[in-house]
Amino acid sequence: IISVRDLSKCYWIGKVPFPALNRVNLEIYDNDFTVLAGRSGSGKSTLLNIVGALESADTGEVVVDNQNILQMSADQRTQFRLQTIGFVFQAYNLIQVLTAQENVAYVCRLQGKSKLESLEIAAHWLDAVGLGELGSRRPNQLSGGQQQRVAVARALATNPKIVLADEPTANLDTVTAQKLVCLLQKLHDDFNTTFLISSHDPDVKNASSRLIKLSDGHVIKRWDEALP
Amino acid sequence: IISVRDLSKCYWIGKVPFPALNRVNLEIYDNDFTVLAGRSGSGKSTLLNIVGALESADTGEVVVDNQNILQMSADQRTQFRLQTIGFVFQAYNLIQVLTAQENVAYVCRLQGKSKLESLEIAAHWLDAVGLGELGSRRPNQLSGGQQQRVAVARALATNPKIVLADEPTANLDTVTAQKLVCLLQKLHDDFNTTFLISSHDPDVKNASSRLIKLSDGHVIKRWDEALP
Ligand SMILES: Nc1ncnc2c1ncn2[C@@H]1O[C@H](COP(=O)(O)OP(=O)(O)OP(=O)(O)O)[C@@H](O)[C@H]1O
Ligand SMILES: Nc1ncnc2c1ncn2[C@@H]1O[C@H](COP(=O)(O)OP(=O)(O)OP(=O)(O)O)[C@@H](O)[C@H]1O
Ligand SMILES: [Mg+2]
Ligand SMILES: [Mg+2]
Repeated sequence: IISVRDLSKCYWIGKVPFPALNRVNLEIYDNDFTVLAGRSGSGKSTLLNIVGALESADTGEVVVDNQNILQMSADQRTQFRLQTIGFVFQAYNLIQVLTAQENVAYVCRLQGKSKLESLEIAAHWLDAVGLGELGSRRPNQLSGGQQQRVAVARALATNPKIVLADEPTANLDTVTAQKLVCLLQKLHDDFNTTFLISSHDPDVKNASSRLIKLSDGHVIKRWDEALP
Repeated sequence: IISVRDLSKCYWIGKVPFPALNRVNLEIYDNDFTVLAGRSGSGKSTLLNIVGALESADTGEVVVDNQNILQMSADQRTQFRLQTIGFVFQAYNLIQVLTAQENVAYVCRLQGKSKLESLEIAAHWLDAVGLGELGSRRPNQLSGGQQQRVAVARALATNPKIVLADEPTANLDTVTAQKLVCLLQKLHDDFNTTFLISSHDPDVKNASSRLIKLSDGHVIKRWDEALP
């Protein structure tokens, strides 16, 4: 469902190019639960952003759900993200002037759902991540781990085909992280959602059946439980 | 070196008070390496912010390095923070328009050091956290874990008596986190720095000799390696 071929991306620091991804090749299959691992700075966020049609790339091909991402126009990318992807950002990227519930409902509204239905869906997902009582708080009235969970709820609220999660348990204690992983596994089992999760959390790794490890922008290791 | 007596703090959500800390009592001794644990939302950041003179409290007493924090004026708190505390924020709080090196040098400048010396000190600490090459990058040109390490370098650059670190390894892979913990332990051993670190990272917990656990704003558990 995600096919990455020979993907390369440089960031420009003034006139100097910095290769963040260097000829990355990987395949994610429908209903995978794959962890993307690697050192800080190895390229995980960059890879997720490109697969999620949030950033451009220099060379290579990325096909997600049969759509050629790198060839899309800005409008096509927006539509694609709305219909297919749920994204959990490493820095959450919540809207500060909206409440937690409004932040989650917002993506449902973008999908064309009514205000009432969106708020109900949002309440359901906030409850699922353990924030049932806190929907009327704004992000700056929440702890770090609570903000992180609002970001997760927002990614799940649109019932996406593919969830791209960038370190979704980084600011959570072990118990809260394990509950979140259980929630993700349940979605994986019940709705056949595909997960690609950047994480260094052992609980997330233990829940996954495949692992892809990056180093300095290229793939150095692949592990698949299904293979002998 | 840190004495917290009967500390309580409510946040106000409109007219409704929410008790974030509820009669917290704890002692941190000179040259401790103490971890502050607890579930997401249990009050760790709030406690660190109050001890670091960044937030006010409602009732109780907080004495840090023989100074009564809750009675201080705004100016006194600013002086106290500059001279005594190195703070690693959970959300890093880097200045976006300054480079990594300038972010770290800034706190040295505030202490009255020359521009040249501040930049040299900053380069040293960025190197110590593994970011030696990246000093001229701005925060939005760095990965999440790289930004986190700039925040740590900035907290250490003033050679503070007490380091208050709010989840300083949350966005780091295991290897990078372990190197950071080694650095903190080295400072602890060589300079007698006192550490109070909010973390759920096992590597941080393993390095500590004391643990204080919060739940719903109060202390539920204390563990001390030194005690039988
Ligand atoms: N500005 C605020 N206004 C209202 N409530 C707040 C505010 N900041 C924090 N809270 C609440 O106070 C409680 C403690 O928050 P705190 O940030 O100290 O938790 P924490 O232990 O650091 O959590 P985490 O591990 O998720 O970072 C939480 O329930 C949070 O929702
Ligand atoms: N906007 C940018 N401009 C320049 N360089 C960048 C930019 N964003 C990221 N980089 C660099 O690209 C490399 C990969 O960054 P990326 O954010 O993908 O790493 P990561 O694996 O997600 O790291 P972390 O685990 O710390 O979040 C890093 O060396 C980083 O410094
Ligand atoms: Mg990242
Ligand atoms: Mg916190």
